[in-house]
Amino acid sequence: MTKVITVANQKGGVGKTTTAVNLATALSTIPKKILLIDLDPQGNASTGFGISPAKRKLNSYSIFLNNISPRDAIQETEVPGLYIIPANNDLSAFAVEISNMENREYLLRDVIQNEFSDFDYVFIDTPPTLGLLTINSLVACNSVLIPTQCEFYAMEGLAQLLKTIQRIQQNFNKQLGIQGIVLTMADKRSNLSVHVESEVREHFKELVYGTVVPRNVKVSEAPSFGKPVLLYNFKCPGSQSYVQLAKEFLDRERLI
Amino acid sequence: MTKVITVANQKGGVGKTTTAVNLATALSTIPKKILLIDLDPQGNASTGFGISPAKRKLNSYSIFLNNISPRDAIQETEVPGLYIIPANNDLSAFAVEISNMENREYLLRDVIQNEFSDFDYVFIDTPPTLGLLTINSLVACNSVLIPTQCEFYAMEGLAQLLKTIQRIQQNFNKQLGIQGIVLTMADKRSNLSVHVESEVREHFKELVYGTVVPRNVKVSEAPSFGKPVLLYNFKCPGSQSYVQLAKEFLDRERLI
Ligand SMILES: Nc1ncnc2c1ncn2[C@@H]1O[C@H](COP(=O)(O)OP(=O)(O)OP(=O)(O)O)[C@@H](O)[C@H]1O
Ligand SMILES: Nc1ncnc2c1ncn2[C@@H]1O[C@H](COP(=O)(O)OP(=O)(O)OP(=O)(O)O)[C@@H](O)[C@H]1O
Ligand SMILES: [Mg+2]
Ligand SMILES: [Mg+2]
Repeated sequence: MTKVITVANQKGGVGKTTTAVNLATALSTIPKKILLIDLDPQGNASTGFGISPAKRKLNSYSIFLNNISPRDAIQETEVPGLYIIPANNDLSAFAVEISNMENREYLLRDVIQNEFSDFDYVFIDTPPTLGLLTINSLVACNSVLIPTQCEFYAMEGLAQLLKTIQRIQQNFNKQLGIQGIVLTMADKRSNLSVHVESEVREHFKELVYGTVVPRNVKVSEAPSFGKPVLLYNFKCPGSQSYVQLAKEFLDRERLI
Repeated sequence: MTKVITVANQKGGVGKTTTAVNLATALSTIPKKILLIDLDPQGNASTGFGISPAKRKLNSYSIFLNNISPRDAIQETEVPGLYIIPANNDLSAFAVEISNMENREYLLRDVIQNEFSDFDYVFIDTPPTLGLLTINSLVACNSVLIPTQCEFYAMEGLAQLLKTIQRIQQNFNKQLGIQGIVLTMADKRSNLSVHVESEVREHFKELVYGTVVPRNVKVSEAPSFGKPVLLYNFKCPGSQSYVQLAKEFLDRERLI
């Protein structure tokens, strides 16, 4: 049974792409088959795996077109057991082209159910908006993973995001749940970061993972080498926290 | 003659709101009348000035409705000479409601030209997407101010953004220019940050301001007190860089 997880937060720059890329990488150490769909026209998750613009001709936009098989857009990554459907700016045409279609919210759900049922996990990286791309992803998935920075503006946006998820659950996807909230770019030396962490834990209680991803420059260097940080520098605090997060993720899934 | 400036970048978390709030504050020291329009449904710029949710009943969504005068949505801020039109989640209905209207790209331009011509500068903070809100802002303005983090993903998105701006210029707004590119969250001790700064300067040359905003925890603390960092802690490196940026901005405008 394929489990589909959307990585979303309308606040920008909170670590959605970094978490999708590195959690999927850390999870590939267990014998599961994982697909990462890059659904952001910026194509950052694709860059995070070193996929050049020339290799993105078949992408997450082309899986909606009738003339190709969606499976043709799947590529291997350097990580065994982890596959990716890359993205480029073609995707920004998606929202405009489908806005008048029937069933426009269900397009991605139908593709995933019909074409990708051989994967154990499908992760979807989404852009920082609650537009039609992210809505398609929230309708297609079983649950939402919400990265959030230990910053004031990011904390403020969480309540709004959960309301939107609830609305999608009521109108389009009864089974939609919250996979969890991941605190990112934490800095133990900063009062603000410590304060935000304690506020988020108080408000959202067991939804929040125990694992916190620290701010670590190696994490932000890795994309410039086209590698997940686990492959760029396995021993650094950033990588180790994603390994820890994967363990906690599996624990919550009762798989360990 | 009112000059309208959009603060935009589809990459999330690069410092759009922080730059809009603090540059507008630093500019208010010259005898000009400045309006900041918060056009992001997250309403972060409004939070940055301490505007509670209860005080946002009249907002940047209501200026498009026929039953109120847009000027009624203008509020004073703590900063003399600086006014704001706040935002809340009402704004997320905007894109859906106007998508089938005739002149949907020109709505904001018409409101600003008809209602806000007594301001010397109008700054518009936009969400991290190139959807209808940001497009309205790019059509309504004279130029675009582009904040960008000293990070790899942010650098990668710049070329795409400039292409989009060019397309808007050709199809909707002949006078649209680039006000400048502002490097934010720079860290002199990080090779990545230094490398990104030199790449961006090499590619975009004189478009890039000489002033660089350093990463400074005081900047991210200020919104939790509902104040621009210049009012929260004037002497910190973050505030001083925005004062410097304002000088350079005026210099380029030949106003000093
Ligand atoms: N733990 C970390 N330590 C240091 N830098 C980080 C960390 N996590 C992410 N970053 C950096 O912060 C920036 C924002 O992260 P990322 O792009 O993953 O966020 P996002 O939510 O996907 O952004 P967007 O909203 O644009 O999609 C990136 O430049 C990334 O490299
Ligand atoms: N110079 C700085 N030093 C430290 N933190 C900063 C700095 N500038 C911005 N920040 C913090 O980084 C985060 C992102 O900044 P901000 O919200 O202004 O970006 P944005 O581009 O407006 O984001 P969005 O894409 O969500 O609109 C915020 O939490 C902000 O407080
Ligand atoms: Mg991203
Ligand atoms: Mg913002």
